[in-house]
Amino acid sequence: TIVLRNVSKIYQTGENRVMALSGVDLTVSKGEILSVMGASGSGKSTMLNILGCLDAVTSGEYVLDGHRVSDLAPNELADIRNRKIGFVFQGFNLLPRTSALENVELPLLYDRSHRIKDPRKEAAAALERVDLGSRLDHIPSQLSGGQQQRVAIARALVTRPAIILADEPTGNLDSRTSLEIMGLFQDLNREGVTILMVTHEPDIASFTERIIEMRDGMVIGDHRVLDR
Amino acid sequence: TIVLRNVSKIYQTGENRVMALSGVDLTVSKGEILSVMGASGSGKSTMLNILGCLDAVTSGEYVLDGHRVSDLAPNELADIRNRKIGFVFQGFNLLPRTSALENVELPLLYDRSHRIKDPRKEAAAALERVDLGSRLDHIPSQLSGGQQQRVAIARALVTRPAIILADEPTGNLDSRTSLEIMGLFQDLNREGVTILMVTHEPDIASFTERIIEMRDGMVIGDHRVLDR
Ligand SMILES: Nc1ncnc2c1ncn2[C@@H]1O[C@H](COP(=O)(O)OP(=O)(O)OP(=O)(O)O)[C@@H](O)[C@H]1O
Ligand SMILES: Nc1ncnc2c1ncn2[C@@H]1O[C@H](COP(=O)(O)OP(=O)(O)OP(=O)(O)O)[C@@H](O)[C@H]1O
Ligand SMILES: [Mg+2]
Ligand SMILES: [Mg+2]
Repeated sequence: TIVLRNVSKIYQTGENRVMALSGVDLTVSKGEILSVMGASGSGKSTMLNILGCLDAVTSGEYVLDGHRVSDLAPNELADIRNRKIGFVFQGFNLLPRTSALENVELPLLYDRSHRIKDPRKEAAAALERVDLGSRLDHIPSQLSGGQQQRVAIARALVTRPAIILADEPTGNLDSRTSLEIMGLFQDLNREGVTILMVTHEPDIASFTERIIEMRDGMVIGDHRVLDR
Repeated sequence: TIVLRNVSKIYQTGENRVMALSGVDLTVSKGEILSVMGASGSGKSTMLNILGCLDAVTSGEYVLDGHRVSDLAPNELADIRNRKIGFVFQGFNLLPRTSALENVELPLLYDRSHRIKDPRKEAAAALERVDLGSRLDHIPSQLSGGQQQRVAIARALVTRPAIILADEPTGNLDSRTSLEIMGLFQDLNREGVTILMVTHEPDIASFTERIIEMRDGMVIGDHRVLDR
């Protein structure tokens, strides 16, 4: 379970002060699949980064599975990131001089529990799942934009996380490939994985069960998707 | 006028051989506004990179305004890139430690003709045009994904190019911001700028007059958009 209570995030840049999140309250139960939508700059990525323990709140609190995240030690936070949360970044964040296979394998190499016994095999299987089984040895500059995005998706899946946070995972994908990715996310959700996805495409959001709307750093809407 | 005649592009990577383009023929007249659509990996970015003189054909020819591009010297190619063509990259390609303003100003600083007298003022005006006038001093990591994309668009406009090549320019933008960008492209087109845009969103493509469809490195469709 994910709980954000009155979370604000302020970025101070020289004299500029940007309130990226303002008084956000959000509860997400285990096994939900939901979308976050809103205008450019409305705080979607900021919120996802906080949920993924990649950034910290300025004020308010974030409780993940009963633990206040701000009370956790850095190594506990790193463990949570590695084991519980798979993240698909808006900008992909692939290592540029590293093959697709090694990019996907990387989170497993950081997993101190070593619960995945054969990281390379798992990484190859994750790339197969996103239809890139024939491109394992290509580095990002040798892949199209959409292919890079799918490598990023494979990397988010490979640790078998409990929660997937996906920031515009279909932004660079054609309709058919987008539908395949949504099918994959739905399959994972049926297996119990909680999925939060940022998208600006209503068609894509309609694959989820609940839509959170944001504007100017605030949650302004939260409703169930009624016909899917 | 843009003419591609029987253009192929092969990437050779170790033992892998990828035919990114295969026998592409395309003619684009001055003042057209068109979209390029197709599945992930179908060759759209490869074709746009060739048209933008950022990559070379493997075979076939590219004739731009009567000049065979392969006959041009490197400094002539660089001049064409700088003065005639504005490019919006799929991955934005902003300099990460450089402000929005300086990123947009950069192509003007490379323009040896110095036809723009006040580069900084023009760069600020271009950022205003994409509604980022209040963020001139922010570096890319201080901007949202969609804001970075708009900085990339402003950089493509600032040299007042004759041709704009935009690779998924709305992939990270919400619907309303996307419409504003399309309105901007239509305004530019009315002023005579030729616009080629890659998109996978049919709604966005409907703002253009002609749609090129690609599959597996080939042009498989080329039709006019009839009701706009
Ligand atoms: N530098 C490269 N080296 C090897 N292969 C490449 C290179 N650049 C592109 N490719 C391959 O060429 C094919 C076409 O790539 P391209 O980037 O043109 O596709 P695209 O249509 O833009 O796809 P997307 O919609 O995913 O952005 C893909 O299979 C891609 O992996
Ligand atoms: N590191 C930072 N420093 C300063 N401002 C920032 C930083 N990160 C984000 N911002 C600002 O905070 C606001 C929210 O950013 P965020 O990335 O969450 O928006 P978003 O909803 O994801 O937008 P998009 O749809 O364009 O990706 C924006 O105005 C952005 O410029
Ligand atoms: Mg974002
Ligand atoms: Mg592409």
